Amino acid sequence: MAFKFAVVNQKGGVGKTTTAVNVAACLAVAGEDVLLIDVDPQANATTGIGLDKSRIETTVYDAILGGRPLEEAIVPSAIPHLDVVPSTLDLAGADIELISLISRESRLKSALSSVEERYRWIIMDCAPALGLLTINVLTAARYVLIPIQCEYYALEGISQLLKTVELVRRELNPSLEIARVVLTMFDYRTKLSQDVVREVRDHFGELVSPTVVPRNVRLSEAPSHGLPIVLYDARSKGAESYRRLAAEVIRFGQER
Amino acid sequence: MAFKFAVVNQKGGVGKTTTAVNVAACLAVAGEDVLLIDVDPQANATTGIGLDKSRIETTVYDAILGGRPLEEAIVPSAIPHLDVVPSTLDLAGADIELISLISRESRLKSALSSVEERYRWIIMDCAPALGLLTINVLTAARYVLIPIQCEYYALEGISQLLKTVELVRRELNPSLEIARVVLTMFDYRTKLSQDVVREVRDHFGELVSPTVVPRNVRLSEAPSHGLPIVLYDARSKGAESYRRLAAEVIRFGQER
Ligand SMILES: Nc1ncnc2c1ncn2[C@@H]1O[C@H](COP(=O)(O)OP(=O)(O)OP(=O)(O)O)[C@@H](O)[C@H]1O
Ligand SMILES: Nc1ncnc2c1ncn2[C@@H]1O[C@H](COP(=O)(O)OP(=O)(O)OP(=O)(O)O)[C@@H](O)[C@H]1O
Ligand SMILES: [Mg+2]
Ligand SMILES: [Mg+2]
Repeated sequence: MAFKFAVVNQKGGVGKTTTAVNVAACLAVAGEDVLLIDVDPQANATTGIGLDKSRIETTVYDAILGGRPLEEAIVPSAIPHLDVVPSTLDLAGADIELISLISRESRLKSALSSVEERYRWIIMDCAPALGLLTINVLTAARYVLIPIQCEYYALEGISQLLKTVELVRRELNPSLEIARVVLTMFDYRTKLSQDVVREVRDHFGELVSPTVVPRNVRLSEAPSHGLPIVLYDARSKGAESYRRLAAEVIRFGQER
Repeated sequence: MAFKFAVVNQKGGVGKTTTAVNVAACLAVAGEDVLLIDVDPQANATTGIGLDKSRIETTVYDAILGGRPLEEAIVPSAIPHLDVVPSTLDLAGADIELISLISRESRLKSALSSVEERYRWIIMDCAPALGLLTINVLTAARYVLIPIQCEYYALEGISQLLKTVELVRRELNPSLEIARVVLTMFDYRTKLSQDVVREVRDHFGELVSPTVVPRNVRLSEAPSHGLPIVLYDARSKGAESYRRLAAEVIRFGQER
């Protein structure tokens, strides 16, 4: 049975894709079987993990809206043990296209049921929104990973995000639970970063991962090479923190 | 007749709100009459300009979906010459609620018609999405301001954004035009930033503002005090660049 994680936060640019890609890659490098699913029309995770967008045929769109089996969209990545379901710009219309469909909230969940036995971890990257597409991911997932950027604006959307998770848990997916909150882009030099860390820790307590991902330029360079950080620069602070976070995720799985 | 600007980019965290709030504030400080409209359910611009969310009654939601006149939602800011139409979390459902309404794409445009004579500039902040809410803003606007973060992932969504602007121009708003592309969060120390600047300049040529906004911690601290940068730290690099950008926007207006 796979551990299914949704990486969610409607605030933009907080490190969702960076966290999804790098946690997935670190788990695979540790020998775990992982499926990374890109459910964001921007398809940043698809590029960040090194897939060539021009050669992709079947995508997550076909599985959620096109009635195709999800396994047709699964492609291997350059990393052993890591498969990917790519996204596509066509997904941009999904929030509207899903509105009038039967069981519109659980189409990803049913698409997943045929493949989840093959993987130990399924990591799903979301768009910066709380629309039907993100609801699909929250309905399909069992755990939620919330990246929070160490910035003031990033604090503002948290209560809305928690309300949405709670709503999905109550109405669509009773087993959904927040696994970890991960602080990202921490800049040790600024008081703002420290204030945000303190505030998030006050708010979420034990749920906050002890691993705080620092701002590290190597993390933002890696996607332009289509590589996760552990392959782009294994000795960087970014690689170190995502390795540590992946180890924590493995421990979290062992306790369940 | 007001110059109506939409600040748009579906990539998250690229500096849309920071640009909308600070350009609006710099224009007001220069004595221009400005209306800042927050059309993002996260309501970051509402907080960033210093409004107290708990005391807001009428919002942009009431004007777009509630049939209330927009002037009922207009509140003064702490800055002379700068009024604000605040946002609200209720706006999160707008993309879905708008679907079945008559003239769903031009509700903001008609709401604006009763107030636009009072302002020289109307600056509208968007959510990180290209849904019906953002389409409403593009239909109401005459000009588009595109902030692009100096990061690799930020380059990926540009063609989709341009397609959407073109679609709105063709079908809904023939006068819509891209006024400026603004590079944000430039880090002079990294090659990545320089590569992105070169790539964006190659792609957009003259449209790219000569003002490149540097990464500047004072810009990310200012919202926690509810102040635009020119009031929070007028001598900072962030204030300097937004003053320059606002001056460029004024010159752009004079040429029209
Ligand atoms: N720890 C970090 N240090 C430096 N740069 C980072 C870090 N994490 C992410 N980035 C960069 O910051 C930008 C935003 O991160 P990312 O795209 O992962 O956020 P996101 O939440 O997925 O954005 P969106 O809301 O658009 O989906 C990217 O350009 C990324 O490369
Ligand atoms: N030039 C800058 N230097 C440093 N920090 C910045 C700069 N511009 C913006 N920021 C900070 O970066 C974060 C993202 O910026 P902002 O929220 O304005 O982007 P956005 O595009 O409006 O995000 P969203 O997609 O969520 O609406 C914010 O915390 C902001 O304070
Ligand atoms: Mg992303
Ligand atoms: Mg914003």
